[in-house]
Order: sequence, then structure tokens, then C-alpha cells
Amino acid sequence: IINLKNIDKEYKLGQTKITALKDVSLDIQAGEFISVCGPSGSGKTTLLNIIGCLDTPTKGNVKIIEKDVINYSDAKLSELRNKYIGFIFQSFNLIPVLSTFENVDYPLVLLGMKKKQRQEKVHAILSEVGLYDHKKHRPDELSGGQRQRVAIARALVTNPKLVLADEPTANLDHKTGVAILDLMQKMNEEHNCTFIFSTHDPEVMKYAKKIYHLRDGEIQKQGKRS
Amino acid sequence: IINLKNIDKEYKLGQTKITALKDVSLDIQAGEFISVCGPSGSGKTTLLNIIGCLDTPTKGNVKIIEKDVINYSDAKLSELRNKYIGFIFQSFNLIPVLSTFENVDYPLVLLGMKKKQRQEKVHAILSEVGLYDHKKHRPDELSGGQRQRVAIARALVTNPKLVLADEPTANLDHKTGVAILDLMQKMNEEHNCTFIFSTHDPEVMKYAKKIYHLRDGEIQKQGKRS
Ligand SMILES: Nc1ncnc2c1ncn2[C@@H]1O[C@H](COP(=O)(O)OP(=O)(O)OP(=O)(O)O)[C@@H](O)[C@H]1O
Ligand SMILES: Nc1ncnc2c1ncn2[C@@H]1O[C@H](COP(=O)(O)OP(=O)(O)OP(=O)(O)O)[C@@H](O)[C@H]1O
Ligand SMILES: [Mg+2]
Ligand SMILES: [Mg+2]
Repeated sequence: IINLKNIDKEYKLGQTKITALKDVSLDIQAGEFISVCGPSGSGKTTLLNIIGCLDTPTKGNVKIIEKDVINYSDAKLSELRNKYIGFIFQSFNLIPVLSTFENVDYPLVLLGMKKKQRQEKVHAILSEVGLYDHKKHRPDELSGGQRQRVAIARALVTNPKLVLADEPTANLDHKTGVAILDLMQKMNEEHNCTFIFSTHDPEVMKYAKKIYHLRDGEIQKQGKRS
Repeated sequence: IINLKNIDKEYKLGQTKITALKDVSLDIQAGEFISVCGPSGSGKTTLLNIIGCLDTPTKGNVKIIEKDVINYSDAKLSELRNKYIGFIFQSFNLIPVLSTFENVDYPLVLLGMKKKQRQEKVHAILSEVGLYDHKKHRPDELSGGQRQRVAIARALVTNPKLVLADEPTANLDHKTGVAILDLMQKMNEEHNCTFIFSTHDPEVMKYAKKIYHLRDGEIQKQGKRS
């Protein structure tokens, strides 16, 4: 479902060149549950952004769901993301003027779903993440961990083929984090949804069936949970 | 140095009343190193915001460094914060158009410090948090954990009497997190700087000499590290 071939990603700051990713190749099948870990600045977010077609590599090729996306227009990339991919960003990216309900409803509106069906799905996912009672709160009326869970609900409500999650439990207490991971695992097992998440937490890594270790933009080694 | 008496904090959303803090009383001495923990939504950020005079309680009294701050004007509160308190926010609050250096320099400019002295201090603290080489990067050119460390550097550069840190290591890998906590501990021991930090991480809690447990806005119990 994902094929990255010899990906490089470089940034230029004045005269300085920064290598965020270096010769990364990956092959990920549908239904995998993968963790990416590594020190701060090692390239995790950059990698997730490239897989999610939110950024383009300096070199290399990207295939997502059998499609060569390197030369896709912005409109086609946007359409692919809306149809197939759920994102949980490190910075949540909630829309400040929309309520919890409206933020989670939004991707379903983009898919053209009917109102009543949307409402059922939004209520169900908000209950799963423990935020049904906060459905009218706007993001600035929520705690950090509550905002994180809204972002999680928004990513999962469309039952995407692929979910990319950047440190999805970083701001959650242990119990809430476990509830979220159990939800993700359930979606993986019941719907064959592919999950790739970055994390710093060894407890979270235990859920992954495969672990990629990044360091200075390179995949150092892969681990497999025994 | 901090005295909270029977603090309540309530929000109103339409007809709904939300209790973020309920009858919280605290007495904190100079030089303490305290952790506040609790589930998502339990009131940690609200408590830190009130201690830091960034928010006012619905009821109760707040004394910071012997001053009754309840009736202070915004200008006086701002002056008190600039002089005495360093903040590490859950959302970092970096100024997007300023570089790493300029973000960390800013509180020193507000204190009227001379340029050469400011430069030395900024370079020193950026080296301590491992970001000297990123001093020209703007926040959108940094990873999540790098931004967190800029926020930490900015909070600590003035050698404040009090540092309030809201989940300061949430987005950091273990090694980087330990380096940050060691730096904080050093400031606590050498400069008698008071630290209050919220966290979900049991490893981080181990650094604290006293732990307050919040649940649904109430302090459930205090623990003391043996
Ligand atoms: N501006 C606001 N308006 C309405 N409710 C709010 C507001 N800010 C916070 N709350 C609510 O008050 C409660 C406490 O929020 P607070 O941010 O202090 O929690 P927290 O312990 O920091 O949580 P987290 O671990 O998720 O960061 C939450 O239920 C939250 O929804
Ligand atoms: N827009 C940009 N311009 C310049 N450099 C960037 C940019 N975005 C990221 N970088 C740099 O690329 C490297 C990788 O960044 P990335 O965000 O992928 O790291 P990360 O592994 O997600 O780190 P963290 O754990 O701190 O979130 C970092 O050194 C970062 O400073
Ligand atoms: Mg990142
Ligand atoms: Mg909080």
C-alpha cells in the first residue's frame, strides 16, 4: 500500500543544507501496524508528511495505494488524502472556529456523506475517545489532551485505509493513551486499516508489530515485536 | 513564594458550568521542585495558569512572591511575570516570525539587558538544550521536540525565581528529556529556582520532590518522593 524508494529530503537555510531524510526505502502492506521512533529531529514527522503526500521529497519515488504520487497535482493529492488517509498531527491542526463536533464532522462533509449518517458516526467516535460531553467545546475551550483526542477522532471517523499519527499519545495520561491505542488496534484488526505512528513512548511501541528506528534521517534498523 | 487559598475556577458554556478547579489550596516554598499529575482534563494547565497570573480564579485568593495578585492590573501582572516567572506552555507559544535565537533573546530584551550580555546567555542556554546549531531556524523550520526545547530555553534564560512548565518533556525522546530535567534540577539546586511542572510521565515524576495529584479539579493527595 506504501512504497518509498530512495527518498531524500533536504532543506536549505541560507547556505546551510539540512538533511531531514537520507536514502529511505520502505515497503508497507495493508493492515500493518508500524511504529517509527527516534530522537528529536531524526526525521519522523518529515517521513510521515511524505507518506501522507503533505510534502514532496527532494529525491526518490513515492507510491501510495498503487499510485505514483510524485507528479500529482495539489488537487489530486488532496483528493487522495481525503479518500484514503487519516492524519493525527503533532500540533493537532484543529479548526479554531469549529466545535469538537464540527471538527470531527468536517472530513465526512468532504466525502459527501449525508447529515444523519455523519451525526451517528461523529457521536460514536466521540464516545469512543471519551469526548461526547465536550462536543460543543471549541478547541480553546479544551485541555491539551482533549484537543489531541479530537484530532484522533477526526482522523479515524472516515475509517481510512491508512492512518498516519505523529506522537498520538504524547499529551495523554496513561489510561487515556491505552484507550486510544486499543481503539486503533481494533480498527486495524476489524477493518484492516494500516497504521503508522511515531512515538517516543516504549509502552506505545509495544503495540506495534513492526518498529522502524530513525536516526539523523536514516532508518537504522527495523524491529519486530515478538 | 506561592499561596493559593480555596481556589475555584469555573467556565460557562451556554447553560453548562464546567468546574476546572475546586477548592484548591496550596502553599509552596522557594526552592521546591514539584510535579502536578492527573488525567487529561483534571485541571493541571488551569492550575499552572492561575499560579502564573495568566488567568484569574472564579473564587479564592492568590499570593505570588508575597503579593496579593487578585486585584493587580494587567500591566502589573505582566511586569511580575517578566521579572520573576518563566513559562513552558503546553503549546510552546513561540513567536513564528522570530528565529530560535530571537525567541530566546526576547525575555532578556524585556528586562533591559545589554546586547552582549544577552548574546552570551542565549548562546549558553541554547547549547545546554542542544540547539545552538539551530539558532537561525524559525519555529516552522524546527521539529516538534526542537520547538519544545526552544520554549524551555526561553523560560530558563532569565534565571527566574519560579518556573511553571506544562508537560515540558511530552514531545521529547527519553535521552533529550533526561538532559532537560538534569538542567532544571541544576538550576533548582544552584539558584534555588522553584519548579512546578505538570506531567503524565512516571519517569519525569521521579525527579519531583513533591507530587500533587489532581482529579476533576481537586487535589486528591500529595506524594513525597522518598
Ligand atoms: N476556556 C475554557 N472553556 C471551557 N472549558 C475549559 C476551558 N479551558 C479548560 N476547560 C475545561 O476545564 C477542564 C480542565 O482543563 P485543563 O486544561 O486544566 O486540563 P489538563 O489537566 O491540563 O488536561 P490535559 O492533560 O489534557 O492537558 C477540562 O475539562 C477542560 O475541558
Ligand atoms: N521546514 C524546515 N526547514 C528546515 N529544517 C527543517 C524543516 N522541517 C524540519 N526541519 C529539520 O529537519 C529535521 C527533521 O525534522 P522532523 O520534524 O522530521 O523531526 P522529528 O523526528 O519529527 O523530531 P521530533 O521528535 O522533535 O518531532 C530536524 O533537524 C529539523 O530541524
Ligand atoms: Mg516530529
Ligand atoms: Mg493541560
